[in-house]
Amino acid sequence: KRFIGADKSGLADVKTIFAVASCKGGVGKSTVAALLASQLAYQGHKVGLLDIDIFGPSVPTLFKLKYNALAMQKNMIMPLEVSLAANSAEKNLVKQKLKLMSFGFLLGDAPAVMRGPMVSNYVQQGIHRVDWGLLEYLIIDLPPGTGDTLLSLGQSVQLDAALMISTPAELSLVDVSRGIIAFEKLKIPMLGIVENMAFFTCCNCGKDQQLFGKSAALLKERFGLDLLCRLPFLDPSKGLSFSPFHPSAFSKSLVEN
Amino acid sequence: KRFIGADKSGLADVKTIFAVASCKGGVGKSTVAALLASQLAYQGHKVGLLDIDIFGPSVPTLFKLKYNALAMQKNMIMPLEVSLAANSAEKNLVKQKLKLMSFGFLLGDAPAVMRGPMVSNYVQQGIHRVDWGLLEYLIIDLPPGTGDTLLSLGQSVQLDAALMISTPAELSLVDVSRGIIAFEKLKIPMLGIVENMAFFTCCNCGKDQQLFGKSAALLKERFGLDLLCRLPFLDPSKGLSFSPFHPSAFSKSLVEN
Ligand SMILES: Nc1ncnc2c1ncn2[C@@H]1O[C@H](COP(=O)(O)OP(=O)(O)O)[C@@H](O)[C@H]1O
Ligand SMILES: Nc1ncnc2c1ncn2[C@@H]1O[C@H](COP(=O)(O)OP(=O)(O)O)[C@@H](O)[C@H]1O
Ligand SMILES: [Zn+2]
Repeated sequence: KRFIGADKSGLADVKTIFAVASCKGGVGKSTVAALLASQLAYQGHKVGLLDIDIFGPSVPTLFKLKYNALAMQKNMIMPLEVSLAANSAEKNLVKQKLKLMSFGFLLGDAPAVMRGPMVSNYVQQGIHRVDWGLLEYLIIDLPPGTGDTLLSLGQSVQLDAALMISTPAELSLVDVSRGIIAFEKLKIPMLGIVENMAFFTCCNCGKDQQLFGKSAALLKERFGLDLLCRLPFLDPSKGLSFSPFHPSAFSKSLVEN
Repeated sequence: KRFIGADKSGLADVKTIFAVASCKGGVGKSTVAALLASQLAYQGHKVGLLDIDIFGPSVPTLFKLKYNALAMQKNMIMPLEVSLAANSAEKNLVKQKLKLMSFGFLLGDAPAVMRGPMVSNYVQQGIHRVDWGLLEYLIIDLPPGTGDTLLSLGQSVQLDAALMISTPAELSLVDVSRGIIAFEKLKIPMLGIVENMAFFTCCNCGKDQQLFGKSAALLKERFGLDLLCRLPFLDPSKGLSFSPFHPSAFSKSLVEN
C-alpha cells in the first residue's frame, strides 16, 4: 500500500506520484512541475498538481488563480479543476482538465509564519485530505531545503520517482547535490535531472548566451543521474504555454519511464 | 541589550546587524550578502558575514573555501578570516579582512536532513556561540521561507535592519511580498529593496534584455519600501569581485543609513 499511517487517503486512486525537487530555491521547480503537469494533461492523461510549499506557494500565480475558496466534501478538500487549452497558443488542442491544489489557495497573500511541527501537520493534510479521485499522475512540487516538508512527505507516502531540477550555476549544483544525497538517504528513487535556464537566446541578435557558468552534467558525473533535458530561458510574456518550447519531448521521455 | 535569552553572546561587541532576506529562494540573497560584506570590508570597516541557511549554505562556495575545520576557543566558535584583495580585480586595494561563519563549514557536502526543533537549536548556536570580537557590521544571509530559522533569529537577536532582495519576476514579487508582511509582523525594520538580475546585457550585441517580465518597483508601490539599487546579471566568470559593477554606490547608501 502506498500511503503510511492514514486509514483513508485522497491518494487511494492515484496511479503514479512524481516529486519535482532540488533542495535549492529559485531553480524552476514550480515552473517545471507546472509545465510537466500541463503537458501530460494535454496528452490526454488524468493529472493532478500538488504545490506542497507552504512558505512560497507558486501554483496560484502560475495559473493566474490567486485566492480561491476551496470546496470541501465529506471532510475532504476538493482540488480546483482548470481547463488548459485556454492558456495555450495551440488553440486546436482539445480542452484538457488539470486538477490543482496549493496552500496558496488557503493563504492568499499572507505569509505562513510557523515552526516545523505545524508545517508537518499541514503537509500531512495536504497529502491525505485532498480528494483527487482517479488520477494517472500526481505531480508534487516541493519547497527548497531538506527539512520538515520533505521528511513528512517521505513518511506519509511512497513516491514513485523524483525529478531533480538545477540551473547550471555552481551555487545550484552544490545544493542540488545535497538534495540528491538526501533523496538517496530517504530511499526516494530519482528519474534524472532537468537542467533549467540552461541558456538564453538574445532577442536582438539571436546568439545563445550562458548566464550561469557551469553545467548540470557535473551532477551526472558525480551521481550517475541522467540529464533528461535542458530547458532554455523561456519568454515570461508567453505564460505557461511556452509554446516555442514544447516540452512534450521532455514529458514523453518521463512518461516512458 | 541587543540579544535575548543568552547570558554570554559572541554578538556583544557587534555594532550594527543587517539581515539580507527575501522569503523566495534563488533571488540572490547569498550573492548580494557576500557582495555587500566584501564592499564594506574594502572600505575599511570591520565586517562579518554569517550564513545562517543550514539547508543550503552558500558562503563556502562563494569564497571558494569548501570544507573548513573551524577553531574553538573557550567553547566559542572562531569565525574564519579571509583577506579580500586576493579575490578582486582591483589589486591596488589594501588587503582588507572579512570574518565568515557558515553551517557549510560544519556540514561540508552533506545535506542537513532535520526537523524544526533541531534547526532552531543550530540557529541559536550560530547566533550566540560565534566569537566575532569587535565588528562594525554583521551581515546575516537568511534562508528562504518564514519558518524556524527566521523565528529563532527574531527571538534571539534584535536586528537593526533588513534588506529585501527580489528579481523582477512575478513569482519572486509574490513571495517577497509575503516576506515583507512577515517582517512587518515580526517588527524587523526594513531598509528597502535590492532588485537583482534586473537585466542582462548581451555579450554579442550589447543590448539590454529583460529576462523576468515585471519589476520590483511594484513592491515600492505596495509597501512604500525604497528600491535602493538594481543589480544586472553579472558575469559568473568574474567571481565575487564583479568589478564592472562596483556596488560601492549601493553599500554607500546603506552605510549612510
Ligand atoms: N525556463 C525558465 N525561463 C525563464 N524564467 C524561468 C524559467 N524557469 C523558472 N523561471 C523563473 O525563475 C524563477 C524561479 O522559478 P520557480 O519555478 O519559482 O523556482 P522554484 O520553484 O525552484 O523556486 C521564477 O521567477 C520563474 O519565473
Ligand atoms: N546578479 C547576478 N548575476 C548573475 N547571477 C546571479 C546574480 N545573483 C545571483 N546569481 C545566481 O543566481 C543563483 C541564486 O543566487 P543565490 O545568491 O544563491 O540566491 P539565494 O541566496 O536567494 O538563494 C545563483 O546560482 C547565483 O550564482
Ligand atoms: Zn545580442
